[in-house]
Amino acid sequence: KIPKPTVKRLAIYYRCLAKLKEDNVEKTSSQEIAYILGIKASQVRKDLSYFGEFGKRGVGYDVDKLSFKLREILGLNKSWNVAIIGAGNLGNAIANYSGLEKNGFRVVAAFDNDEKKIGKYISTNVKIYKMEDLEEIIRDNLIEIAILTVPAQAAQNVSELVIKKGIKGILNFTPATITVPLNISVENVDFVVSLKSLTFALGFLFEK
Amino acid sequence: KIPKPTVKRLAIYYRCLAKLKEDNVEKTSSQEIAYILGIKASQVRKDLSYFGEFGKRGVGYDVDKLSFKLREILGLNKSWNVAIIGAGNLGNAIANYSGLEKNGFRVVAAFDNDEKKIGKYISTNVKIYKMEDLEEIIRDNLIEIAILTVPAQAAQNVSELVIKKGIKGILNFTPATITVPLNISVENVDFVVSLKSLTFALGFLFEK
Ligand SMILES: NC(=O)c1ccc[n+]([C@@H]2O[C@H](COP(=O)([O-])OP(=O)(O)OC[C@H]3O[C@@H](n4cnc5c(N)ncnc54)[C@H](O)[C@@H]3O)[C@@H](O)[C@H]2O)c1
Ligand SMILES: NC(=O)c1ccc[n+]([C@@H]2O[C@H](COP(=O)([O-])OP(=O)(O)OC[C@H]3O[C@@H](n4cnc5c(N)ncnc54)[C@H](O)[C@@H]3O)[C@@H](O)[C@H]2O)c1
Repeated sequence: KIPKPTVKRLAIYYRCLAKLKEDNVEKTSSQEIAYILGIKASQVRKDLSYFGEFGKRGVGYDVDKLSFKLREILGLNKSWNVAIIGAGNLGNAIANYSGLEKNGFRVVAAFDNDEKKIGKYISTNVKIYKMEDLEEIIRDNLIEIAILTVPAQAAQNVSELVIKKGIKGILNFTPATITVPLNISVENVDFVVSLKSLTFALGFLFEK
Repeated sequence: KIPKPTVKRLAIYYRCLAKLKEDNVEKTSSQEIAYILGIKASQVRKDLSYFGEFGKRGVGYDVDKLSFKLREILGLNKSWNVAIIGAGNLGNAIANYSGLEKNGFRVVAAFDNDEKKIGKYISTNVKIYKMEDLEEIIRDNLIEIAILTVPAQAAQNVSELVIKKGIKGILNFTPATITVPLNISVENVDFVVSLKSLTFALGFLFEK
């Protein structure tokens, strides 16, 4: 079982390699990746060693090969159908975010319990459905991932509901901590944590 | 100088302690914090040791005291005025996010280069200004942090512009990597990285 922090770092290595690829860099090293990301080279080597031998000591890694391997590991070679639960301000922004499709994530449906929103389009191809339609739409569209953008107080109940209807992974944007069965994956997104890191750095730099 | 990964963890410890406080927990330990967050207790102790003695071996930490200390360290005792640059879908969602004010971040203005948006309100109290007004509004409102929600191709130029007008810290939501002077802080937010961690966990659990 790969530790969760390692998985997170693998996704960040993958993004780093994608940028190197864009810049037409053919070879890289754990030192270079570590330098770019501000972490230790030994950490990079340790993480990659879980998955076998990619690089040669002194020669480094082939960017294409390593990027392809990370894609495989991260399950990026398949595309994923996604549902947005909670078609409010944030749900709307996410439905219209082109970065998702580029990365193999297709928003196929949105759900909301506000009658006024049902039947409207959240983005060009994505309709807003009522919660009662969850099971049918999840099943017909093989949706495995739900993006949770409902208010915090609805988070736990809505999570339990979508899991019951077939969802296997939840990207939780609410400030609530949700509790799910062991075989269900959850990722929490909280950009306020990033804002706080920013204020710390600012305080540090300017001794507030 | 505190390593960046440590700063990030401190912000996450703070959030964890805030939840313990909500649940009326008075005492905690590095083991409990570590267990909740899925990291090593030794990591928690090491991070907190940068800032002095908080806990007693065998007795643990006082939740209130530790939470207060982390608030201080993270610069959370002060409130911060924030500007949103790029009043589009995502900028709109963020301007309307009540979680910001609760955490001491006040959105005081938004900026955009789309003439049709100038003069409109992005949220109840926040007006959209033209880019030419940056300097005056940043100065009059003591704005130190900019939330960058412009398209990727505009990110670097817009960053340089707001820094020139007085911004000290940037929360970058664009997929572009921005380059800034050494005394300016940047935090990158990319929830697609979290989606990829999710797919890895799903692939791992269901051997896709
Ligand atoms: N807006 C942001 O930038 C931002 C940032 C970080 C976190 N968040 C969090 O994301 C969530 C959504 O934020 P928002 O600004 O889009 O809020 P919002 O109020 O605009 O949207 C919430 C939507 O969820 C729907 N809803 C409410 N209860 C529901 C239920 N039981 N079942 C189905 N749908 C339900 C509402 O009808 C509404 O359309 C909140 O938890 C918020 O704290 C938002
Ligand atoms: N929508 C999301 O959920 C999401 C998620 C992650 C990242 N992002 C990123 O956030 C950014 C904004 O996304 P969005 O969906 O809100 O896009 P959007 O197109 O709706 O909004 C962009 C806004 O920026 C303005 N703008 C463009 N160039 C500008 C310039 N030079 N100066 C000032 N304003 C300018 C536009 O007029 C528009 O109002 C993009 O970089 C996107 O990749 C969005």
